[in-house]
Amino acid sequence: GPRIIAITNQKGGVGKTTTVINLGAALAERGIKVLLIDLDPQGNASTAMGVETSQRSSTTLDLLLGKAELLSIIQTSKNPNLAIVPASKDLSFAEVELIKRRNRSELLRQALQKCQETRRSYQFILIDCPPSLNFITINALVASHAVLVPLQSEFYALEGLSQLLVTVREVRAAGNPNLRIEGIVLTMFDRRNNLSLQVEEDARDNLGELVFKTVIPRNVRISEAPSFAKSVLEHDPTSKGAIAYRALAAEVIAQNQKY
Amino acid sequence: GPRIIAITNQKGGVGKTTTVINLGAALAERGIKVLLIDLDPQGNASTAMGVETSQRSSTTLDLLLGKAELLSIIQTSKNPNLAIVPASKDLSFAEVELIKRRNRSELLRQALQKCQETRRSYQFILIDCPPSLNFITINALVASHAVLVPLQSEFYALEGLSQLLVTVREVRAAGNPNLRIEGIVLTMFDRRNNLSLQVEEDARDNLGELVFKTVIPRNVRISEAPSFAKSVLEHDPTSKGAIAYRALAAEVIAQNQKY
Ligand SMILES: Nc1ncnc2c1ncn2[C@@H]1O[C@H](COP(=O)(O)OP(=O)(O)OP(=O)(O)O)[C@@H](O)[C@H]1O
Ligand SMILES: Nc1ncnc2c1ncn2[C@@H]1O[C@H](COP(=O)(O)OP(=O)(O)OP(=O)(O)O)[C@@H](O)[C@H]1O
Ligand SMILES: [Mg+2]
Ligand SMILES: [Mg+2]
Repeated sequence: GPRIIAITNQKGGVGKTTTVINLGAALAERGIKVLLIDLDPQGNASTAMGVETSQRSSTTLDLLLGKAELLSIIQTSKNPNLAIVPASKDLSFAEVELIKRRNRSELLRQALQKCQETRRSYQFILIDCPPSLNFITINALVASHAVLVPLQSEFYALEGLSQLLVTVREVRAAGNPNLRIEGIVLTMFDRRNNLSLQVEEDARDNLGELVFKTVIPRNVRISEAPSFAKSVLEHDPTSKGAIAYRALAAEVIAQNQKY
Repeated sequence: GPRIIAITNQKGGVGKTTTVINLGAALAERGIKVLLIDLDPQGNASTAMGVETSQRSSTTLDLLLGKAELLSIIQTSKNPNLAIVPASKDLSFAEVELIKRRNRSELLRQALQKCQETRRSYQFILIDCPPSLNFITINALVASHAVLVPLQSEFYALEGLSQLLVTVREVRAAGNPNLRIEGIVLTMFDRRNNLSLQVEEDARDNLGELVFKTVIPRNVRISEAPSFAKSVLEHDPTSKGAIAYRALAAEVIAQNQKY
């Protein structure tokens, strides 16, 4: 079955959605079939994939609450190797609903396990998480084989990382013993900025091999792309952003050869 | 009593904490007494104010759950006009606790109303919110006179704004009829970047007077300051960032003269 990777960090605006969209597109460019799952009530990944808000009647909330099967809510895109389960703003009310349920942390895992057939048509599933360590994010961690953490090259970014790694350990102990760390990717990196260089040094000193060799540079072409409902690979294929996300995809593929 | 303003936007990384810290410092510089309340489990505002993690045993969680009075958990700072109620990571579990309570949206308002004495020593209270429309943020909206929304000059930013304005209207209808919009402030603005100019044009066309005249430029001095536990006004008083936050403070003061 597919490798399931949760892209998460409770710090906001660090490049989670940008990484889901562009890593997804870079894997798809190599002929790999990828399913994106949008678990963020903001629905930014759904927007970046061109899903109009009017087309979001069946969403990940239905999947979590067992109201719809995966196959019926997958939306295809212009790219034959890339599909998405969209999110809607109702997800922000999911927390109140999820908390009441007995198996509240396992809803996504159970929903994904139910549809063996559908899963088999994908080699990777990437899950976009909201900026919080709530039950929606816990569901993503319990359902995933690995977690990939975008780390913005800024001061506040390192502060939240230890809290996230503690949560990953707790999920491993409580519900998903095989959850591994796919890696930490530095985003919005600006080599002329001391702060960026400092964050990279701290991250590599403290986390060593966990930090991807690939660093995603700050690149205006990346932030322009979603307004055209394109990945940066389509929007500007030779941009620094497109080149970096292709390099990240190569590292992710190399790490998953053995599965 | 003090004017209470919630600084909020469920989109992550748009400059909420940065605005709380630097608007707070700019008001304090004019001799105005300001209390900051950190409602974000990441505790970035607490860090920016120099509150060590070891000093966060009494926090906003205790205030919400009625376990501590405001006066006992306020921490002073080097700046005589600026104090803070710190946050701790336990806040991320508050949601589960808050949801069970009958008056779950009013806990902060009640806690702030209890201590008339303490409140009177401040002229502004600024509340830093987490990147989500959860009960913690709802508590801030119910407790506040006004909401100030940092809007990052990027594509995804406008998408979340309409959802936030809907929530403000709902809070007004359900619990806080006087809640007004203090304003929307463009952050990380780069005049050489078409996307920034486009977002500004869209915001001013759609929201008119609600958008502050002051625009906060992208300025590396702003992102360096928290690593020294300083506001940008202290870190580099003549920087573009410091000048912009002083201008924002002047607008906020002008708008609150009548109260
Ligand atoms: N490498 C980059 N260079 C330039 N801009 C970037 C880069 N990565 C992301 N951005 C922009 O920064 C903003 C934040 O990125 P994004 O929305 O992907 O973060 P996020 O972690 O998903 O945010 P949230 O916490 O709200 O879900 C977006 O406007 C995005 O276009
Ligand atoms: N005008 C600016 N110029 C340059 N950097 C900025 C500016 N405003 C904020 N930043 C930096 O951008 C990052 C995001 O800002 P900040 O953490 O204040 O946003 P936030 O909305 O509070 O995030 P969260 O949603 O995680 O609470 C921080 O690293 C901050 O230092
Ligand atoms: Mg996102
Ligand atoms: Mg913040």
